[in-house]
Formats: sequence, C-alpha cells, structure tokens
Amino acid sequence: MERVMQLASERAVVVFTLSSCSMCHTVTRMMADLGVNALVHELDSDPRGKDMERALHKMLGGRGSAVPAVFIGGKLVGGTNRVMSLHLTGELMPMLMNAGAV
Amino acid sequence: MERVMQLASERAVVVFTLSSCSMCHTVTRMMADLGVNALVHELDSDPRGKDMERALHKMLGGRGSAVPAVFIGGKLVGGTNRVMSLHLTGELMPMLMNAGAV
Ligand SMILES: N[C@@H](CCC(=O)N[C@@H](CS)C(=O)NCC(=O)O)C(=O)O
Ligand SMILES: N[C@@H](CCC(=O)N[C@@H](CS)C(=O)NCC(=O)O)C(=O)O
Ligand code: FES
Repeated sequence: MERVMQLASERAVVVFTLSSCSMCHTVTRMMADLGVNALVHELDSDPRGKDMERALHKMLGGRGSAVPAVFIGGKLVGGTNRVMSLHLTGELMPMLMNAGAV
Repeated sequence: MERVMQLASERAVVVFTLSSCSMCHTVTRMMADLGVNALVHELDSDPRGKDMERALHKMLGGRGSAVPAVFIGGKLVGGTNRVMSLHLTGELMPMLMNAGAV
C-alpha cells in the first residue's frame, strides 16, 4: 500500500498496469496521445507486484478490478471506465492541467 | 491444441476467456446481447488452461494476445478487435446466422 502511494506521487500521472492487459495499453496509449508523460508501472515486473495488486484491488473497491489504476496528482482517479467517462465529459483535461501533467 | 479445437466445435459460438480479463467480459456480454448462447470457456478454471492459452496464442499469431478468442461455427474468427470491426461493418450477424447461433 505504502509502495503504491509512494510510486503514485512520483509523477503527475501514474498508471499501474499488467503487461498482459490490453485495457491497460489503451489507457496508457490515451495518456500518451494527450501529451502526458505518465509513469507506467507494470506490476508483473515488480517483485512486490502481487501485494500492490491486492492493495489497489482494495482501493478500487471492485470485484476483480485492480488494473489499470490511474493516479493524477498523487490521488487515485480510478480504472478505465472512470478515466474514459471523465475524458468524455471533458473533466479529464482540467485535472491533468491542474496536476501539471500537460 | 486439440482440446481447443474440440471445445471450439461444441457449440456455434465458443469464446475462450480469462476470468480476470474485462475485455473478455465485454465480448461475452456483446454475444449475449446479440442473443447468442455462446459457450464461454474460462481458461483459468481449466487444469489445461495454460497449454490452451499457448495454443491460442500461436493461432492468433499475436504478441501477448490469447484471449478473448472467438470461434464461430468451429472456426477461429479472432480477438476483440476483429470481432468488433466485423460487428461495425455488419458482417458479424450474417456469420452468426449462418452458424445457427441466432
Ligand atoms: N471496471 C474496471 C475494470 C478493471 C478490471 O476488471 N481489471 C482487470 C483487468 S482487465 C483486473 O484487474 N484483473 C485482475 C484481477 O481481477 O485480479 C475499470 O474500469 O478499469
Ligand atoms: N488484439 C487482441 C488483444 C488480445 C490481448 O492482448 N489479450 C490479452 C488480454 S487483454 C492476453 O491475451 N493476455 C495474455 C497474454 O498476453 O499472455 C484482441 O483484439 O483481442
Ligand atoms: S486483461 Fe484483458 S483487458 Fe485487462
């Protein structure tokens, strides 16, 4: 948990992913397209990845949902659905600008 | 491989998935919405799941892409991208009807 929060505050936008997950690729791709230099942390290449996945699972409060987990300005924003709807409503850009990500 | 082909011909529409994969849920959800009674085979609950995943990986010819794998009428159609574009071009429904899935 601490490691998740520590990494989450290392950059304006941090995305936790699994290298095998195509929905994670979609989200990181979208961030790059928006001009964001996000820190993408692949949990399957982290020795503590399993613990971090469990921590994210609790934070996201969902059944079977730990990745992708997007943090902006050190705060958890959510998974794909949340980030996509914020993008569609136009709320994502201001958040990214406020965090100095774009 | 044989097991994959054997299961693939057990019903008009067969989808191989991983229970943790949300893109797989999207595809199986879409099939249900189209009125298809697809056979959904979760590889992580199959003792031979790992081998089957490897076989599907080869068949799909992609890097890091084994699921979801959709078979219609016993033939491999493809993954999410392929199935979605067939749906958008209107080619999916005729395929499903021909296979007696709808
Ligand atoms: N509703 C979530 C879905 C997240 C989700 O189901 N993620 C899957 C991968 S696609 C996951 O974390 N699987 C690992 C697990 O269930 O333990 C979102 O919008 O991102
Ligand atoms: N382009 C493929 C992507 C398929 C894909 O990347 N599937 C991932 C899960 S979302 C997978 O098989 N991961 C397991 C692995 O890479 O071994 C599609 O359209 O379905
Ligand atoms: S594992 Fe398939 S979309 Fe995440």
